[in-house]
Amino acid sequence: LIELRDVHKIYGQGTEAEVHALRGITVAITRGEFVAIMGTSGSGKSTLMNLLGCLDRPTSGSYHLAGREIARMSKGELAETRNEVLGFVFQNFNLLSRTSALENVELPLIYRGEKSKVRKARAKESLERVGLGQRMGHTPNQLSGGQQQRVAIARALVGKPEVLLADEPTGNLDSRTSTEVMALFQELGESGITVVLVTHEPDIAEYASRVLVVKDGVVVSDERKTPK
Amino acid sequence: LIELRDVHKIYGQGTEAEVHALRGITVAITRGEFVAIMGTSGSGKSTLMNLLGCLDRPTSGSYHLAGREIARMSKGELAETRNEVLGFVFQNFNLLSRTSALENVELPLIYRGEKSKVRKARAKESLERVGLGQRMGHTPNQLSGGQQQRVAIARALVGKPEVLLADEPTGNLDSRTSTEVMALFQELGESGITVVLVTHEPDIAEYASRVLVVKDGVVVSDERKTPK
Ligand SMILES: Nc1ncnc2c1ncn2[C@@H]1O[C@H](COP(=O)(O)OP(=O)(O)OP(=O)(O)O)[C@@H](O)[C@H]1O
Ligand SMILES: Nc1ncnc2c1ncn2[C@@H]1O[C@H](COP(=O)(O)OP(=O)(O)OP(=O)(O)O)[C@@H](O)[C@H]1O
Ligand SMILES: [Mg+2]
Ligand SMILES: [Mg+2]
Repeated sequence: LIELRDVHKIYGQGTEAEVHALRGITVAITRGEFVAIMGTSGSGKSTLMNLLGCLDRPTSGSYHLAGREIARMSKGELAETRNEVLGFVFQNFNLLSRTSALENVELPLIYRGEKSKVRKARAKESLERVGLGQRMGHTPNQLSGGQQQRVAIARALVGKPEVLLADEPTGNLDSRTSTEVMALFQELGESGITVVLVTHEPDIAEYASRVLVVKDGVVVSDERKTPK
Repeated sequence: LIELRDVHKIYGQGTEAEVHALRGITVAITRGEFVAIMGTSGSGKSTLMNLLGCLDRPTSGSYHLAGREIARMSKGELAETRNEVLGFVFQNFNLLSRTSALENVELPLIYRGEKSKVRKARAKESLERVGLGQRMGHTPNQLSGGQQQRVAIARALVGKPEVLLADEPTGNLDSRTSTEVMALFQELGESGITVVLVTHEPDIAEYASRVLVVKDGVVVSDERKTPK
């Protein structure tokens, strides 16, 4: 489903802020796998996630998603792929600050042209699944850090994506709420959705059937294991 | 040093987003204590931290900081107190997006009227202490999540505050980087600085000599223990 081959990413080439963030990543992820990505701060995890999520292109190397070469897609095709196949939970949430939690979660469905009544019902359900039924009308700055994180999760899931990419999805959640979110991800994994999540917490990585460790822009270990 | 008495905080009184976030908090923290605050998402921890940090006022109740009643201070006096006494690491970092890591860390010293040469030297040292000596010229969007978090930490410490308030300071950090940051906080604690940090990770709470648990806007447990 996902095939990266010798992928490099260099930021700010030729400037003062030039950083060779990914230095040759070759990785294949099959449909239905539950993968955890770990590694130290600055090692390249979010950069890798942004490439997987078609939010950025490699500087060199190839990325095949469901058989299609991402490097050859137009901007419009990339946007369409993101909207139809992928759900993305950003490390910094990326919520729209002037709109309510409900409207933030409706966004992926607006892009698909869903009717307002259907969108609202699905967004409502997605928010209830992460325990935010009582906060739907709040804007992000009227929500706690962990509640904002859960709105980002609800938004990633509302479109029933085939691939869920989550960058530190429990970074702001207490253990009980984390467990609820991970149980939800596990359920999705069992229904055939491919889950790739970045985490720095070993307890969260326990839920995965495979752990990739990234260090200085390369994969230094790739182990399969029995998930929790 | 810090005395909260029957503090309540109600957001959005009279609107749809009315939330009674703190429901009678009475807590005293003595100079040099190292306190961890834990609790579920949405329980009121950041709200409590914002009050302690003089970034917001209680709806009712009193807050004495170093003998002065915060409720009676003018906006100018509050700003001055914040700048001179407190260092604050925000849950969402609150960095200025168009300026470099170095300039972000210089900010508290600019408010104090420090000379540019002194400011730069101190900001540089603060960034080096959190391992960002190679990223000083980068703006926040040229930094990883954990690097942004460390810039926020460096900024909170550059003014050598008497009280360090840190809201989930290791939420985006891998275990090795977390350990380095906590060792730094511990060092500060031993030099007499009062440290109050919110965390959802038990390993981080281990460094504290006292743990407060918040639930639905009240303190439900307050235990002293031997720190790590
Ligand atoms: N400006 C606001 N208007 C209305 N409600 C708010 C506002 N800010 C916060 N809240 C609500 O107040 C409650 C407490 O929020 P707070 O940010 O203190 O929680 P928290 O314990 O820090 O949570 P987390 O662990 O998720 O960061 C939450 O239920 C939140 O929805
Ligand atoms: N736009 C950019 N310009 C220059 N360098 C960048 C840019 N974005 C990221 N970097 C650098 O690339 C490296 C990898 O960043 P990335 O965000 O992938 O790290 P990460 O593994 O997600 O870290 P964290 O665990 O702290 O979130 C970092 O050293 C960072 O400073
Ligand atoms: Mg990251
Ligand atoms: Mg909070």
